[in-house]
Amino acid sequence: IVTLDNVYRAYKMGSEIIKAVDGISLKITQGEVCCLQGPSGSGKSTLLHLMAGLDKPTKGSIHIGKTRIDKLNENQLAVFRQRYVGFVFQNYYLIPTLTALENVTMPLSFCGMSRKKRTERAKELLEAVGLKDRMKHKPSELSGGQQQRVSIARAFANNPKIIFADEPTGNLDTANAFEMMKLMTSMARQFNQTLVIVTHDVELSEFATRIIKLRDGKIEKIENGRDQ
Amino acid sequence: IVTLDNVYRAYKMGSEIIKAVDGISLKITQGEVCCLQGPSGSGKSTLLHLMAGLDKPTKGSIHIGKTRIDKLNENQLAVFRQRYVGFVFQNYYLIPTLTALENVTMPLSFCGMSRKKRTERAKELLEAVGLKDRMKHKPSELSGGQQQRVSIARAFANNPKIIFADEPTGNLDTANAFEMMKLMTSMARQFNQTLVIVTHDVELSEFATRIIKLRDGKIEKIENGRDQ
Ligand SMILES: Nc1ncnc2c1ncn2[C@@H]1O[C@H](COP(=O)(O)OP(=O)(O)OP(=O)(O)O)[C@@H](O)[C@H]1O
Ligand SMILES: Nc1ncnc2c1ncn2[C@@H]1O[C@H](COP(=O)(O)OP(=O)(O)OP(=O)(O)O)[C@@H](O)[C@H]1O
Ligand SMILES: [Mg+2]
Ligand SMILES: [Mg+2]
Repeated sequence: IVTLDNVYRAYKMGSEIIKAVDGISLKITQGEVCCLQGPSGSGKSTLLHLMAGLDKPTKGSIHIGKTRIDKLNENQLAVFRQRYVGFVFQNYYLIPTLTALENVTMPLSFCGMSRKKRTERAKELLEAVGLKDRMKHKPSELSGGQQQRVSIARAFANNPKIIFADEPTGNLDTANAFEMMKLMTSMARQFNQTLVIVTHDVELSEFATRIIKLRDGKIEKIENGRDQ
Repeated sequence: IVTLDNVYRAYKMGSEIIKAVDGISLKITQGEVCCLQGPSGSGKSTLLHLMAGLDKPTKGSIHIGKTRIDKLNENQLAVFRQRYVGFVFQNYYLIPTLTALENVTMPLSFCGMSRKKRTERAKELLEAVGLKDRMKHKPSELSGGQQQRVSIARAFANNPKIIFADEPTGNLDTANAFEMMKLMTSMARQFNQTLVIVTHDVELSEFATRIIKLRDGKIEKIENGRDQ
């Protein structure tokens, strides 16, 4: 469902060129749970943003399904992402003036769902991530791990075909991190969604169908996960 | 060096009262590496902010050394923290318009150090956390783990007596997380600094003199670390 063909992403810093993604080709299949690992600064977030259409490559092509997303303009991308893509950001990017419930209903407001159905769906997701008693809290009234869980709920809200998650459990204790991975993978299985998850947590990679290891913007190796 | 006596921190949310910290008494000794653990939402960040004078308790007293910090006014607290306290925030709070180098020199600008010495000190710290080639980058031009490392360097910049760190390695891969813990504990030993570190990473607690486990705003138990 996601195809990267010889993708590069470089940044020009004065006289220096930083190769955040330095020649990556990759095919991710529908329904896969693809785990992305590698040292700090190896290009994981950059790669994830490119795959989700949140950034454009310097070279190479990126397809989601049959759509070549690196050639879409900003408006087309916004519509495309709204329908097909969910994203959990490394620093959540929740809207500070909205409650947890409002943050999760936001992606649904473009779906033609009634207000009543949107709230029901958002409540269901927030309950699933363990935040039943925190729905009226704004982000500043939530702990770090609670904000992270709101951001996970939001990514699943509109039932996207692919969910990209950048360190979705970095701020959670082991028990909660496991709960979140079980929840995300079981929801994804139920709706045949594809998950691409960046995580430093070596224990969580047991949930993966494949583990892709990055180093210096390149793929160092690919391992098969337990789900073969 | 840090003394909490029957400390409470409650939040009023409409008709509900949330007991983030629900009766904690604790003494932390100079030079200790104190690890704070517990489930998401158990009160770790709240407790850390109270200890560092970044928040006031609803009840109870907090001393750093002989100074009762919950009775200082905003100006007195700012001066006190500037001299004695370093803080690594769960979401870094780097200044987005400043480079990594400028972010680290900032705490030093109140120390009476010459500009040349401040830059030297900041470069030394950024090199120690592995960011020698990223000093001119702004936070938006750094990976998540790199931003976290700048925030660690900044906390040590003015050689404070106590450093409070809220999940300082949450966004780092295992190898880098270990490097950071080794670095922080060895710097602290060298200058007899006290470290109070919130971390979900069970492996990192081997660096601790004591491990304090929280649950629902209370201390569940205290374990002795390897350093006994
Ligand atoms: N301003 C606030 N208003 C209301 N409730 C709050 C506020 N700030 C924090 N809380 C609540 O207090 C509790 C403790 O929060 P805290 O941030 O200390 O948890 P934590 O242990 O650091 O969690 P995490 O591991 O997820 O970072 C949480 O349940 C949170 O929802
Ligand atoms: N806007 C930018 N300008 C210059 N360099 C950048 C920019 N954004 C990222 N980089 C660099 O690109 C490299 C890859 O960054 P990326 O955020 O993808 O790493 P990462 O693998 O997600 O790291 P982490 O595990 O720390 O989150 C880093 O070395 C970073 O400094
Ligand atoms: Mg990243
Ligand atoms: Mg916290």
